[in-house]
Amino acid sequence: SRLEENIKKTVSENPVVVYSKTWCSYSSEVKSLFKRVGVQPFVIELDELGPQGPQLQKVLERLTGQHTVPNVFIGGKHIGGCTDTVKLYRKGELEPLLLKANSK
Amino acid sequence: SRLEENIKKTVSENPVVVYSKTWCSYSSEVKSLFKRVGVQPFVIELDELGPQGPQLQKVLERLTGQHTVPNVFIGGKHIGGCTDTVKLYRKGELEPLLLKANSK
Ligand SMILES: N[C@@H](CCC(=O)N[C@@H](CS)C(=O)NCC(=O)O)C(=O)O
Ligand SMILES: N[C@@H](CCC(=O)N[C@@H](CS)C(=O)NCC(=O)O)C(=O)O
Ligand code: FES
Repeated sequence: SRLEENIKKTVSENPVVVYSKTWCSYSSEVKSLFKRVGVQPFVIELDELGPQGPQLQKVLERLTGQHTVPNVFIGGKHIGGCTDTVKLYRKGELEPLLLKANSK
Repeated sequence: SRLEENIKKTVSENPVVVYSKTWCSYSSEVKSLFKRVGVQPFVIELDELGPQGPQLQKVLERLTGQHTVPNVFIGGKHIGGCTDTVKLYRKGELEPLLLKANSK
């Protein structure tokens, strides 16, 4: 589908991608975590896309099994949500992933 | 106003009150924090009230200065959001407040 191709293109062309919602604190947390480690993620605010937002969220669920935000990709690979990303950071595994994805 | 009286009644009749949204992880966090300390909060899910939800959220802002969820009251007193409540818990100040409010 067109939206599926759109997502695949986005996550392959950008080292770090966050599907987010502007009013969601978990989305804010993951965005500021990336900022803290010196990375500028490519952010898609699903609540600012009109009807396309919920559509993208549905396609993301089909592609990743995750229907929630934030939805995080690094180096084209699906990472998970806020809790998953913070876990990786605390284990010291986030920054190596980011270096590999050439985002630093 | 009617909604204002509704809120004042709710927070005076219930030791712990959380204005929440069902899909919000910060709201879930504060609800499970209270559960962890053995307290059953009175929860109002603003996204399940149809048009009254946004109306209540507006009146809450007028009453508390806070337009976000979760919005937490203990013993009729406005506490704040998720971060504020977690801060109190970590400082050891939450449980004394709860005892005073007769919720334990
Ligand atoms: N553990 C997940 C929780 C994700 C979650 O529950 N996200 C909520 C917002 S905080 C959500 O997407 N709710 C449904 C929606 O907004 O469409 C994470 O850390 O990202
Ligand atoms: N620091 C605040 C953050 C509160 C916040 O930003 N809440 C968001 C949801 S996580 C919100 O209410 N956004 C506007 C809305 O949902 O109406 C807290 O800990 O509660
Ligand atoms: S909407 Fe509240 S944390 Fe995501």
